[in-house]
Amino acid sequence: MAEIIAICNQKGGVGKTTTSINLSAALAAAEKRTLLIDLDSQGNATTGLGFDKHKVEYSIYNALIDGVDITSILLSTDLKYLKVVPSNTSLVGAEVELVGVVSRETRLKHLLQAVDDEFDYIIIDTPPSLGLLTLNALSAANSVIVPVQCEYYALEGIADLQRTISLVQDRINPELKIFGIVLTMFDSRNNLSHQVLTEVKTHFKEVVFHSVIPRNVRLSEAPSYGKPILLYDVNSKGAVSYFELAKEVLMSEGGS
Amino acid sequence: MAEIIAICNQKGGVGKTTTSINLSAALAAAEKRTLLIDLDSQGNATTGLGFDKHKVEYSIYNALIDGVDITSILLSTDLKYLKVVPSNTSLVGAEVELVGVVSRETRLKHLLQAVDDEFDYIIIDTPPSLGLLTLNALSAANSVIVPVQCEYYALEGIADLQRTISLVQDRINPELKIFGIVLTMFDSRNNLSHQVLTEVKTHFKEVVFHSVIPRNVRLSEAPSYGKPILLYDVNSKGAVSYFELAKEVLMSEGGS
Ligand SMILES: Nc1ncnc2c1ncn2[C@@H]1O[C@H](COP(=O)(O)OP(=O)(O)OP(=O)(O)O)[C@@H](O)[C@H]1O
Ligand SMILES: Nc1ncnc2c1ncn2[C@@H]1O[C@H](COP(=O)(O)OP(=O)(O)OP(=O)(O)O)[C@@H](O)[C@H]1O
Ligand SMILES: [Mg+2]
Ligand SMILES: [Mg+2]
Repeated sequence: MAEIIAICNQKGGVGKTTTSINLSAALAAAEKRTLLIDLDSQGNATTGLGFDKHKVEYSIYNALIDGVDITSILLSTDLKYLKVVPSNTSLVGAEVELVGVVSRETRLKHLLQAVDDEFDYIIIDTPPSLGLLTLNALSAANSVIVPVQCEYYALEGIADLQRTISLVQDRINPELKIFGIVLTMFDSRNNLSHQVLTEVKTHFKEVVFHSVIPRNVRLSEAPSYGKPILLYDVNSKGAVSYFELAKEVLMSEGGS
Repeated sequence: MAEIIAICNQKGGVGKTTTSINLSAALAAAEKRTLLIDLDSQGNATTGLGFDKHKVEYSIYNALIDGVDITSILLSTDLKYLKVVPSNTSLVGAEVELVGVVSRETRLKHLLQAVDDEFDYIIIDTPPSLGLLTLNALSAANSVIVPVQCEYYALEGIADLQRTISLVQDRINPELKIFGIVLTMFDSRNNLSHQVLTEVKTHFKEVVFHSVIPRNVRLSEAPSYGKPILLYDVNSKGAVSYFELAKEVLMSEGGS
């Protein structure tokens, strides 16, 4: 039985894709069989791992809408234990096409049953919205990791997201747990970063991961080489912080 | 006749709200009658100007869905020539509610006709997606300003956005022009920033504004005080760069 983790936050640019790619890669480096699903039509997780999103034969869209078997869409990566289901702009149409479908929120959940035994972890990168694709991720997942950027607007967004998660728990997926909040782009020279860190830790207590991801330019350079940070610069602060996060995930079997 | 400018980019966290607030404030400081419309359910433009998004009586949702007159929703700000139409999480439902409505893409366009004569500029902040709300903004607008963060993923997103803009030009709003691309969060110490700047200027030539918005911590602090940068720290690099951007907007009537 795979642990299915959705990486969610409707606030844009907070590090969802960066966390999805680098947590997946760190879990694979620990020899956990890991599947990364790119559920964002921007296809950033797909290109961040070196694939050309315009040239992939099948994407998650084909599985969700056309019924193509998800096992035939798995792409291998430079890491032996990491596979990817890619996405591209064809996914833009999916939200509208799913609206008319019965059980439109649980399509992804049913798809993933076909690969559940093959993986230890399935990580789902989501778009910056609370639409049908993100709802699909939240219904398929056992738990959710929320990246929160150390900035003012990011604090605002947490309350909105909590409300969505409890709606999903009430109506679609009672098992869904919050695995944790991970603070991202923390800049120790900047007061605002410290204020946000303190406020989130005070308010959310043990739900907040101990690992804090620092602002680190190597993390933003890595996707332009199509590599996760551990293959681009394994000694960087960014790589170290994602190893630590992976360790916390491995140690706490499925969150609170 | 107001110049209606949509601030769009489906990539998250690139500076749409920061540009919407600070461009609007700079135009108002130049004594142009300016209206800022918050079309994002996150309500960041609303809180960034000091309003409590949970306490506003009416929001853009009420105008779009309930037919409340937009003139009764205008909020005054600390700047004499700047008014705001607020938003909050009630807007989350609008995309689904609009799906069944006739002429769902042009609802906002019709609403704005009621205030067209009262303002010189109407600026629309949009969410990080290409859904019905952003389509409403693109159909109501005369032109679009695209903030592009000086990062790798932001480059990827430009092609997707261009495709959407040409679809809108073909099907809904033939008058829509690209006013310009504004580079944001430029960090002169970082190679990636310079690479993105060069690539965007080479590829998009005169469509790119001369003004480049630097990464400046004062810009990210200002919203926590509910103020635009020119009221929070008028001498900061962030404030100066948005004055420059406003000057370029004022000088070139409505873009290419
Ligand atoms: N810790 C970090 N240090 C420096 N840059 C980072 C860090 N994390 C992410 N970035 C960069 O910040 C930008 C936003 O991150 P990312 O794209 O992962 O966020 P996202 O939440 O997935 O965005 P979206 O909402 O568009 O999906 C990217 O250009 C990324 O490379
Ligand atoms: N030039 C800048 N320098 C430093 N910080 C900035 C700058 N511009 C924006 N920011 C900060 O970066 C974060 C993202 O900016 P902003 O929220 O304006 O982007 P957005 O595109 O509106 O995001 P979303 O996609 O969620 O709507 C915010 O916390 C903001 O305060
Ligand atoms: Mg992303
Ligand atoms: Mg915004």
